[in-house]
Amino acid sequence: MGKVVAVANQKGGVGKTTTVINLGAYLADARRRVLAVDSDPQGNTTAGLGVDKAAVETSIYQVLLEQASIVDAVVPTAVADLHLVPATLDLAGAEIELVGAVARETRLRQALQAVRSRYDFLLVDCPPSLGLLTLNALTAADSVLIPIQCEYYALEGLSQLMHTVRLVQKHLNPQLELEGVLLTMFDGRTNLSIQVVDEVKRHFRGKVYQSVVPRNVRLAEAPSHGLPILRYDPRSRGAEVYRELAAEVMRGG
Amino acid sequence: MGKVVAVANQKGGVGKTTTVINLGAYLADARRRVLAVDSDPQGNTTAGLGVDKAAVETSIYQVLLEQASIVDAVVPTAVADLHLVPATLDLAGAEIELVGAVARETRLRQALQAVRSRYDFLLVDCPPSLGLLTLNALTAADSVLIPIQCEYYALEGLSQLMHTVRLVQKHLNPQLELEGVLLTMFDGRTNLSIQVVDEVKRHFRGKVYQSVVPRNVRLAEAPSHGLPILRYDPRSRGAEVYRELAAEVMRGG
Ligand SMILES: Nc1ncnc2c1ncn2[C@@H]1O[C@H](COP(=O)(O)OP(=O)(O)OP(=O)(O)O)[C@@H](O)[C@H]1O
Ligand SMILES: Nc1ncnc2c1ncn2[C@@H]1O[C@H](COP(=O)(O)OP(=O)(O)OP(=O)(O)O)[C@@H](O)[C@H]1O
Ligand SMILES: [Mg+2]
Ligand SMILES: [Mg+2]
Repeated sequence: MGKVVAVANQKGGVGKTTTVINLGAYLADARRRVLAVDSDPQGNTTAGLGVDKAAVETSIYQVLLEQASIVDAVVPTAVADLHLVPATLDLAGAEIELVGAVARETRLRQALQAVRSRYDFLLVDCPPSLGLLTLNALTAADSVLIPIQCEYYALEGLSQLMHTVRLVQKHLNPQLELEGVLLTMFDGRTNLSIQVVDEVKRHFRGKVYQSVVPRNVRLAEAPSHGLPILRYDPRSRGAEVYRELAAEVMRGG
Repeated sequence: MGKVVAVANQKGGVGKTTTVINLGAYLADARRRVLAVDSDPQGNTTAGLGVDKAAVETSIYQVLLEQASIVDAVVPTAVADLHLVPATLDLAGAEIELVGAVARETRLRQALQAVRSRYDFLLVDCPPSLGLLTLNALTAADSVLIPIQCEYYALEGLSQLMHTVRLVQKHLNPQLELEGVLLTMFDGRTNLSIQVVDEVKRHFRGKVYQSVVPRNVRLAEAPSHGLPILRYDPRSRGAEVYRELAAEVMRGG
């Protein structure tokens, strides 16, 4: 059975999408079968993997509303063994449409049952909020991977995020564990980055990945070509660290 | 009557909070009376202005649920003439709690009536989503200021944001205008930034501020001291551009 990992943090712009795409690509490169699930109405994982949203017939939206099976939504990407369940704009309506539904938080968990055995890892990209789409991902997940930008506001939101994780563990998914904490956009020239790293390592003792993603413009350029860093610039610093991260994740953190 | 400006973009981490705090501080420095309204459950504007959330008695949450008047929520900041309506964690519950309420999108507009005449500018910081909190801000606003990070994903989300603005103009707030588009985190050394700037200027002809905020670590450090850049490092590049932006906004864009 494949491992479902939700990549979540309600703070915006911390590297959730960049992590799903590039960790996913390097896991696939290491011969693991990977499914990326884009659960953010922005659809950045979908665009970043070069999938044309206008050409998508079945997306995560139809899957959550039980109008289609997840099997029909899966599409290939530029990397063999890395598949995608795309998101389109209509996903923005799902939170309101599901508000009155019974067991609305378990839609994704139920949907993933149909494909879990075909993959080794299923990585779910979450939107920057703790609403119904993120709750669905946390309820479906075996574990949660938390990207944290090496900046001040990143620390502010941690207690809120962990509070939500504990709520989900208590009421929706007792098996949910912390997969790990990934430090992103580290800039060694600034004290700020170093202070945040120290603080996060103290807060999440033993759960912070050795791999720390540096700020690296090649990571920001790759999505404009619809490619993971593995295809765009595999010799860049950003690529190296995501390859190391994949190795850590395969060893079990 | 003060001008209500919503600072919105559902893409995360583009500089919404940084703009509310620093534009607000420089408008206040130019003798304008400014109210910053933190409408994001993360409460980054509240923390970035040095207000202790644990000490807040009345927040935007009570105001939106009509449990308190906005007048009781207003607190001073380190800058004279810059006041704040703080946000606390309980705001995260407001979206669900207001789902069934009548005229749920107009709560903030109604609340601001009580204080609009006391301020020249009321800047509303929005969360990174197009949910009820952002809808409330767009419904209350005279205009919307859109920060856009000079990166690829920033372009992806624009059509969705403008679609929401048009919906609000049609059904909730016909007077809503585009105040302006602010380019943020510009890094002149990368082609990516230059390409995005060109694309945005073409897309929003005539509505893009001359002031382009550079990537500047002092802007990221200031909130860890609870200070706007005006107080933390007024001679930094980031500070200069936000001062220029304030001048542009006062001239009417
Ligand atoms: N290590 C890095 N170095 C430089 N740029 C990066 C890095 N990681 C991500 N980026 C860029 O920073 C921006 C934010 O990253 P990304 O979109 O992955 O964050 P996110 O958490 O998914 O954002 P959102 O909250 O909007 O979903 C993007 O433009 C991305 O290309
Ligand atoms: N011009 C800049 N140069 C460098 N860092 C910046 C700049 N503007 C903002 N930052 C930093 O980048 C991060 C994102 O900015 P900010 O929090 O203001 O964005 P936001 O749009 O409000 O995010 P969210 O979507 O989570 O509300 C913060 O850590 C902030 O301090
Ligand atoms: Mg994302
Ligand atoms: Mg913010």
